[in-house]
Amino acid sequence: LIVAAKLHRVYDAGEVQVHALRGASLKVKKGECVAIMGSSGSGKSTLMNILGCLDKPTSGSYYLCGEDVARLGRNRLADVRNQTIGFVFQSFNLLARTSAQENVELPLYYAGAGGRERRSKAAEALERVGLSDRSHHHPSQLSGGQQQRVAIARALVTSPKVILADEPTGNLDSKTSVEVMDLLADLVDAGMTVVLVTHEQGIAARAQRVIEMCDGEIVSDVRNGRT
Amino acid sequence: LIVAAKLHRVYDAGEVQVHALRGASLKVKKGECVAIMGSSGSGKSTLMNILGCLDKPTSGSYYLCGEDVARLGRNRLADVRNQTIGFVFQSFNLLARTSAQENVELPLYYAGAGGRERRSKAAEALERVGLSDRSHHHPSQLSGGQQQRVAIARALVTSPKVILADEPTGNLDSKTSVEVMDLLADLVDAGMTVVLVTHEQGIAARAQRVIEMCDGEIVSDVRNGRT
Ligand SMILES: Nc1ncnc2c1ncn2[C@@H]1O[C@H](COP(=O)(O)OP(=O)(O)OP(=O)(O)O)[C@@H](O)[C@H]1O
Ligand SMILES: Nc1ncnc2c1ncn2[C@@H]1O[C@H](COP(=O)(O)OP(=O)(O)OP(=O)(O)O)[C@@H](O)[C@H]1O
Ligand SMILES: [Mg+2]
Ligand SMILES: [Mg+2]
Repeated sequence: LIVAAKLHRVYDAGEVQVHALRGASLKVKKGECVAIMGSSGSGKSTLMNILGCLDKPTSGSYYLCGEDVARLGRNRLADVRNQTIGFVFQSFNLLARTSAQENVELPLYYAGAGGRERRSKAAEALERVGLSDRSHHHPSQLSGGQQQRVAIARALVTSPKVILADEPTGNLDSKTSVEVMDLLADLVDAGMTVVLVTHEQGIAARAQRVIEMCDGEIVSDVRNGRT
Repeated sequence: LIVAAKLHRVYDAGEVQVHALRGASLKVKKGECVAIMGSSGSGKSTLMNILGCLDKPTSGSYYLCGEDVARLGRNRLADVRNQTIGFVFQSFNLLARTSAQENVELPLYYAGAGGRERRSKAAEALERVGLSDRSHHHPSQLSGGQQQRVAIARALVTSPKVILADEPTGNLDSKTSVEVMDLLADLVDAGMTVVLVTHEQGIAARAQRVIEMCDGEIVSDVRNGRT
């Protein structure tokens, strides 16, 4: 499903160049659940942004569902983002003056879904992350972990092929983290592919594969003990 | 140092009222290190915002360094925030179009420190969180964990009496988390008082006391095994 080869990403920060990704290569099969770990600044979010078609690599190739992402025009790219990928940002990226319900409806709006379908699917997604009673709150009226769960619901609502989650449990207590991981596990059983960044061993332990990053490179890629 | 009694905080979210704090009472001595845990939405940040003089309780009393915070005028309150408290926000709250260096200098600017003192103290604080080589980056040019460390450096730079840290390691890998906790431990040894919110057992284990919150109430307050 995902075939990324020798990805490089160089940022220009004024006079200095930051080589955030140094030839990262990665393959993920349909229905796999992969965890990415690594120290702060090691390139995890940079890699996720490229996999999520939110950023282009400086060099290297990336094929998603068999398509060469580099060849996709703006509109086709936007469609792929909307229809194939559900992205949970490390910093949530919720619309400020918009309710949780409307934030979650947004991807369905872009997908052209009608009002009734949007409302019912968004309500269901919020139900799954335990936030039905906060659907009319705006992000500033939600706790950090609640904002994170709205971001997760938004990523699920279009039933995408791939979920890319950047620290999905960073602001969640252990009990709520387990609930979110159970939810992701159900989706994997149902055929969804999940790539998640985490710094918590307990979360990585639930993935089938754990990828370790260091200074922009993938330094290990290990299958977890369980079948 | 901190004496909070029967704190209540009710939010009005449209038609619904959210009773985020239900009579939380808390005492913290000078030089103590206290961890606050609890499920997502249990009131941790609400409590921290009141302790940090960033929000007023709906009812209840709060004495900081012997002063009744409710009686403080706007200016006095701003002084207390600037001189007594170092606050690490759950969502960092860094200034966007400003470098890491300048973000960390900000509290010193409000404290009236001269340019040379500001620059050298800010550089030292960034050094302590391992970000000397990122001092000229803007937040958008920093990884999540790097932004978090800039927020920590900013909270330390005025050598406040109290550090209030809301999930200071939420975005940090274990190694960097340990470095941050070592840093906080040194500050506690040097007489600083630290109250931190965390959802990670390993972090809470390093505090002298662990407070558990549930639905706006403090349900347990236990001393950790170590002296
Ligand atoms: N826009 C940018 N301009 C310059 N440098 C950047 C930019 N974005 C990221 N970086 C740098 O690239 C490196 C990798 O960043 P990235 O966000 O991928 O790290 P990360 O592994 O996600 O870290 P964390 O665990 O802290 O979230 C970091 O050192 C960061 O400073
Ligand atoms: N401005 C607000 N208006 C309405 N409700 C609010 C507001 N801010 C917070 N709340 C609600 O108050 C409750 C407590 O929020 P708080 O941010 O203190 O939780 P928390 O324990 O910090 O959670 P987390 O671990 O997810 O960060 C939550 O249920 C939240 O929805
Ligand atoms: Mg990141
Ligand atoms: Mg919080």
